[in-house]
Amino acid sequence: ELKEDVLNRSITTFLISADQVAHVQPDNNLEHALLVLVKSGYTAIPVLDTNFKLQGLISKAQILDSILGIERIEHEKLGEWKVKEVMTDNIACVNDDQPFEKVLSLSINHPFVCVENTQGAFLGIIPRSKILAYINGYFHE
Amino acid sequence: ELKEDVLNRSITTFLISADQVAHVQPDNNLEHALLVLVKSGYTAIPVLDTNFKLQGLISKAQILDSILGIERIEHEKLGEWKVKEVMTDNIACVNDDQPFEKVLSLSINHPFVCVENTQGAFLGIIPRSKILAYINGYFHE
Ligand SMILES: Nc1ncnc2c1ncn2[C@@H]1O[C@@H]2COP(=O)(O)O[C@H]3[C@@H](O)[C@H](n4cnc5c(N)ncnc54)O[C@@H]3COP(=O)(O)O[C@H]2[C@H]1O
Ligand SMILES: Nc1ncnc2c1ncn2[C@@H]1O[C@@H]2COP(=O)(O)O[C@H]3[C@@H](O)[C@H](n4cnc5c(N)ncnc54)O[C@@H]3COP(=O)(O)O[C@H]2[C@H]1O
Repeated sequence: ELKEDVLNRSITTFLISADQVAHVQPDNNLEHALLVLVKSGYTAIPVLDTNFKLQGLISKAQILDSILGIERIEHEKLGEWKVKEVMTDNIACVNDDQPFEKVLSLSINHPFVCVENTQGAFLGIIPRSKILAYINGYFHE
Repeated sequence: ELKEDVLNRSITTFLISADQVAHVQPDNNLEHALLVLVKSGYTAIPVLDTNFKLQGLISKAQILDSILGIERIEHEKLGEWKVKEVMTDNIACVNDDQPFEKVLSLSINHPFVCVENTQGAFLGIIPRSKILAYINGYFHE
């Protein structure tokens, strides 16, 4: 494969589709989000609204940061606070018609890249492991 | 750069040296480890003994898993349990004289790869972000 062919490659083969992606909703409380994160084993997961539109990302670190008080772990906040109050909107996101080159450069600073279609519907994510597996294969052709 | 040159490249240019790597010791308690993890912002960090030899990795997820009881968060364990009781020994590790090819293939399934010298002393880590930045540059030469 030529270098330009790699960069112009379609991204659909790298996609983990939405039904395989652990996610929570903006109005869930932090306890629910923490349980989904701990059960899934993932560090950070997408936040999708009821129309399945991407709203942000939430991680164990953000939840821990929000409940670690100066004196003690304020675990009552887990039931009271909502995901939307803690999530980040610093999301790497591309359209499904953009080439691999765009996902490769975003993956330098983001553990996964979200993918939407042209109407803004969430299609899934491309994690760094998929990109690295493909690159490893390219160098061993 | 030719494909073989990339695979045979030395790994020292990718290294985050040991003095820049957040780490804890096997005999620290979980509360200390959680504070280092939360303060550093990293998901997982190396565990080094007093001779600076790599013993394992510890993550927020492991600490959270160990204190999440069925009924409640058992936060008293944070002061009582030690890092060595919770850390994993599933570590991706290479010698500093091994080529880039080895680090690339390990990075597919590990967020970072540890590097030791031939005497077993911990030299630092190579995170996926460094590998991806180099790969991105290769395709844009
Ligand atoms: N259950 C599991 N089985 C096998 N390997 C596992 C695993 N959980 C984690 N890993 C390994 O650890 C890496 C870091 O996972 P992390 O959860 O920090 O970071 C993950 C997570 O935040 C997110 N992610 C991946 N798959 C996901 C999914 N199905 N749903 C939601 N988020 C996902 O993308 C990030 C990067 O994923 P990536 O695969 O590149 O990299 C993963 C993968 O190599
Ligand atoms: N303070 C910060 N400044 C800028 N970007 C940040 C950052 N913290 C995290 N990131 C970004 O998020 C990615 C995942 O970080 P994470 O902490 O899950 O996973 C990290 C962490 O577990 C470990 N790591 C990286 N640098 C470290 C260090 N100096 N000490 C200890 N562990 C480190 O290696 C994993 C992969 O790191 P990588 O750079 O590939 O990927 C990082 C980086 O792209």
